[in-house]
Amino acid sequence: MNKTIAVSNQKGGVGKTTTAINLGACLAMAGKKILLVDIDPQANTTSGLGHQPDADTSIYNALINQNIDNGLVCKTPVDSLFLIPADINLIGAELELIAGEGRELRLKRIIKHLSDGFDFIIIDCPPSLGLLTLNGLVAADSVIIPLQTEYYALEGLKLLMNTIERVRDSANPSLEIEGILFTMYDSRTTLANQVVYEVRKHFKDDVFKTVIPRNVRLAESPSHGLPIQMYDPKSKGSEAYIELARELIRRQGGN
Amino acid sequence: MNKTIAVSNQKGGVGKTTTAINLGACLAMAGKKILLVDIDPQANTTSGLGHQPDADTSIYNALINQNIDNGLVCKTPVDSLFLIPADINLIGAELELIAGEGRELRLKRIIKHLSDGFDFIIIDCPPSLGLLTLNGLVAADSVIIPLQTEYYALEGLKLLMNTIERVRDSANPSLEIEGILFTMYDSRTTLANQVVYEVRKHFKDDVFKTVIPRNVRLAESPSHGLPIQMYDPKSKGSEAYIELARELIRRQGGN
Ligand SMILES: Nc1ncnc2c1ncn2[C@@H]1O[C@H](COP(=O)(O)OP(=O)(O)OP(=O)(O)O)[C@@H](O)[C@H]1O
Ligand SMILES: Nc1ncnc2c1ncn2[C@@H]1O[C@H](COP(=O)(O)OP(=O)(O)OP(=O)(O)O)[C@@H](O)[C@H]1O
Ligand SMILES: [Mg+2]
Ligand SMILES: [Mg+2]
Repeated sequence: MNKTIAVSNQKGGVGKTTTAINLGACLAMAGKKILLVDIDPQANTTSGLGHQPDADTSIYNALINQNIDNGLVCKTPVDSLFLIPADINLIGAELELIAGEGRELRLKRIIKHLSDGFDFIIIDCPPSLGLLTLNGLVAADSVIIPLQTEYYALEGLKLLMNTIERVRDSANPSLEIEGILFTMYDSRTTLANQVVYEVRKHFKDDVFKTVIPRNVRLAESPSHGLPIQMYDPKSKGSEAYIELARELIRRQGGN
Repeated sequence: MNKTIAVSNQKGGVGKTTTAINLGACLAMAGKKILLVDIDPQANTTSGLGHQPDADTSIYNALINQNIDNGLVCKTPVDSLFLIPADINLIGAELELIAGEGRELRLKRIIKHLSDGFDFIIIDCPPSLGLLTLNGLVAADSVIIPLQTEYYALEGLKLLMNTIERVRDSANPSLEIEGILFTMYDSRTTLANQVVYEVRKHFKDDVFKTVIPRNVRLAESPSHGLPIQMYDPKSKGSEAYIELARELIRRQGGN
């Protein structure tokens, strides 16, 4: 039995890609077999792992033409971490998917076809609530919500929760919140501490205990095409994502 | 003669909204009459100025039904700074606009109708290259590109430049680059200095001399519904946006 987790937040720049790559890598280094799926036209998860986006073997073809082939799954610099890359044709996918049948179910079919043997499938979503993100939420068993500890990110949380509710009421009744994850946290600022206090009070156990601190090494590692655990394993960023992976595995044990 | 400037970058969280609000406020405090237009479904420019999004007087109605009325233009806490607010119905706008005629020209018509008497119209775009952003680029005379000095933001620049090129070749031949603006700059990190060096080398005069530093006061001000010049006028963030407004006005003089 495997689990599909979407990493989503329509607010931009909150650490979705950074979480997908580094959580995925930590779980792989802990012995799990992981499939990352990049459905963001920016293809940041793809390039952050040093993979050159290639229009032939990308998720775009599979989403639009429903031709699903094992060639979609690529290797990464980490053993037992695999990737289905994105490419820029995905920009047109939102418009092209609209007319088709089962437009929100396309990704779910692809993942069902390719997920055998994986322990976790992690989907990196774009910063929007359009059809690509909806495909991610419909395909997922649960959602990780990276949350920058700032005002606009907090404002957007309600909108995201409403969208998750709507998806749960329609195409994916079993969709759960895996957890809200504080990212780029700077304990010295009052704003950050206010946001953490408000969110923990309101969402209680839906919030991960692990907090990802602001750490420039996390911003440097994608330029080397490596997850943080390979680029700078002693950094605070690496330690935090290892702790998150442990907490995630512990949470499954309780299921 | 007025000028319409789109603030756009599909990379999320790079400072689009922060730039739209604070540049707009600085220009208004320098005696210009400014109209801010929020076309991001997140409605951050709207809430960042303390305005409650209201489904009746929003850009959504005007875009979809083409009923343009002066009631769209609202006051803000700053004299001579006005706002056309966004609201969450804009999420559906991308899907709804597709079927209609002149789907990329809708915003241009609205602005033409309402822009009399304004010196600058500043459009805050969402983090994507979909129909809402295309409407912004088609309506604009020029584009300000906020660029976080990090790897993924640099990666996305090529894609954005290609899109601007495509818009220039089709619906808006006179679209220019107003400037690339470095945001959240931290001079202590090597990564930031590498990005600044690469971009200035490649884009030369298309890059603003003004650089916006990382400054927590900029992240705090929207929670008070105020631009930085009213929240903390002595902060580094406020000084930087005042300098940007001066540079922008100087650049027009040279036209
Ligand atoms: N904890 C952190 N500390 C410092 N920098 C970080 C951290 N997490 C992410 N970053 C950097 O911040 C920027 C935004 O992060 P990232 O791209 O992962 O966010 P995102 O939500 O995926 O963005 P988008 O909405 O564009 O998809 C990136 O440049 C990234 O390298
Ligand atoms: N120079 C700065 N220093 C510190 N914080 C900043 C700065 N500029 C913006 N911020 C904060 O960083 C976050 C991202 O900025 P902002 O929301 O303006 O970016 P955006 O590009 O509009 O995001 P989106 O892609 O979601 O529309 C916000 O919380 C904002 O308050
Ligand atoms: Mg991302
Ligand atoms: Mg914004």
